[in-house]
Amino acid sequence: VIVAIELWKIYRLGKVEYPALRGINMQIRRGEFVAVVGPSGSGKSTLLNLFGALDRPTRGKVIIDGVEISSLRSDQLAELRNKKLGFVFQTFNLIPYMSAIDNVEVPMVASGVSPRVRRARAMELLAIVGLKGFEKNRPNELSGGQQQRVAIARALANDPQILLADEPTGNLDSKSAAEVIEVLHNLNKKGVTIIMVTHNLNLIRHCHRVLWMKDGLVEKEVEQSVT
Amino acid sequence: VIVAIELWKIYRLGKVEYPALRGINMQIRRGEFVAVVGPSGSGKSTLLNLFGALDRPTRGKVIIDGVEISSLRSDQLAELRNKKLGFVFQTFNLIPYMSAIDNVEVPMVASGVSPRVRRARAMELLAIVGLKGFEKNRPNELSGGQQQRVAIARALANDPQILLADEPTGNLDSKSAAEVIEVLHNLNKKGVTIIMVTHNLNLIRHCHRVLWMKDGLVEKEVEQSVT
Ligand SMILES: Nc1ncnc2c1ncn2[C@@H]1O[C@H](COP(=O)(O)OP(=O)(O)OP(=O)(O)O)[C@@H](O)[C@H]1O
Ligand SMILES: Nc1ncnc2c1ncn2[C@@H]1O[C@H](COP(=O)(O)OP(=O)(O)OP(=O)(O)O)[C@@H](O)[C@H]1O
Ligand SMILES: [Mg+2]
Ligand SMILES: [Mg+2]
Repeated sequence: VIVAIELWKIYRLGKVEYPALRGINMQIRRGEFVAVVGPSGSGKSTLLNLFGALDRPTRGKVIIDGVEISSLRSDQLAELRNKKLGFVFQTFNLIPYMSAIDNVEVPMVASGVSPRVRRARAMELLAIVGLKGFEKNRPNELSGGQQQRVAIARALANDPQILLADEPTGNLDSKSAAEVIEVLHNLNKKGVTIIMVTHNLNLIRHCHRVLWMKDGLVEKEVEQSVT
Repeated sequence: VIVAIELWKIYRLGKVEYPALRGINMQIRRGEFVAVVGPSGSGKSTLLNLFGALDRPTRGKVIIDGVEISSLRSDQLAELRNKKLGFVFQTFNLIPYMSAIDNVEVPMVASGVSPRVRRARAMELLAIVGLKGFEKNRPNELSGGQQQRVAIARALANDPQILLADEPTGNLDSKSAAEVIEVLHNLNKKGVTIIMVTHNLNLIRHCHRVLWMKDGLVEKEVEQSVT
């Protein structure tokens, strides 16, 4: 459902060129739960940003659901992102002046869901990630791990087919992290394709496949048999 | 060197009062390396912010180096913070329009260090945290873990006596995290007092003491014999 063909991303810093991705080839199958791991600076977030159409590759192609995303107009791209993709950012990217529940409702406002249904769904998602009672808090009135969980709830708001999660448990204690991973696995069993970047190797045990990145390349892939 | 006496922090959200800290009593000895662990939302960052004089307690006292910090004028507080304390924030708090090296120099500008000495020290600190070659990158031109390491280098800029680190390795792979912890332990051997909040229980093995927090209280303390 997501295909990368000879994907390159070269950042320019003044006159210097920095190749963050150096020719990535990958096929993610529908319904897979893939973990992407690797050292800090190896290109994981850059790869996820290209899959989420949040950035354009310098060279190569990204194909989502059979559509090459560089061929889409910006409004078609926004619709693809809003309807099919859920994105959990490494730095949460919550809207600071809105409450947790209003943040979770944002994707549903964009897709035209009625206010009453939006509010009920946002309440349900915040309860699922363990934040019942914190709906009215704004991001600066929440702990780091609580903000992260609001970002996860927001990514699930529109029932995405594909969830891209960049370090979704970096600020969570082991119990909260296990709860979030369980939510993701339940989603995956219902058919949601998940690509998760993580530094926590304890969390990748139940993934179908693990992609190990280093210096902008996929160094190795490990298929895991998952019960 | 840091004493907390009956420390309370009650946040007000509209009409609701939320006690994030409910009477913390603690003594951190000079030269100790203390880990603070506990569930997301248990009050760790709130405690560290009070120790760093970044926030005021609702009740109770914080005493640093024998001085009760609530008795200080704001300029004396700023001087204490700049000269004696180093702070690594959970969300990095880097200045977005400045390069990594300019960010690391900020505390030294405040304490009147000459430009040439500042630049040399900042270069050295960025090399120590593994960011040689990335000095000119601005925060949005760095990966999550790289930004975190710039924040650590900045906290060490003024050779602090006390280092308060809130989740310093949340975005780092295990190798980079081990390197950062080693830097902290070397500092501690030189006499720097360190209080580190972390979710990564692999990193607390070599700390002198571990404080377990839950619901705004210290649930237990564990002294560890450290070789
Ligand atoms: N400004 C605020 N207004 C209201 N509530 C707040 C505010 N800041 C923090 N809180 C609440 O206080 C509690 C403790 O927050 P704190 O940030 O200290 O937790 P933490 O232990 O650092 O959590 P984490 O591990 O997720 O970073 C949380 O439940 C949070 O919602
Ligand atoms: N806008 C940019 N301009 C220049 N260089 C960049 C930019 N964004 C990222 N980089 C560089 O590209 C490399 C890959 O960054 P990326 O964020 O993908 O790494 P990562 O694997 O997600 O790391 P982490 O685990 O620390 O989050 C890094 O070395 C970073 O410095
Ligand atoms: Mg990243
Ligand atoms: Mg915190």
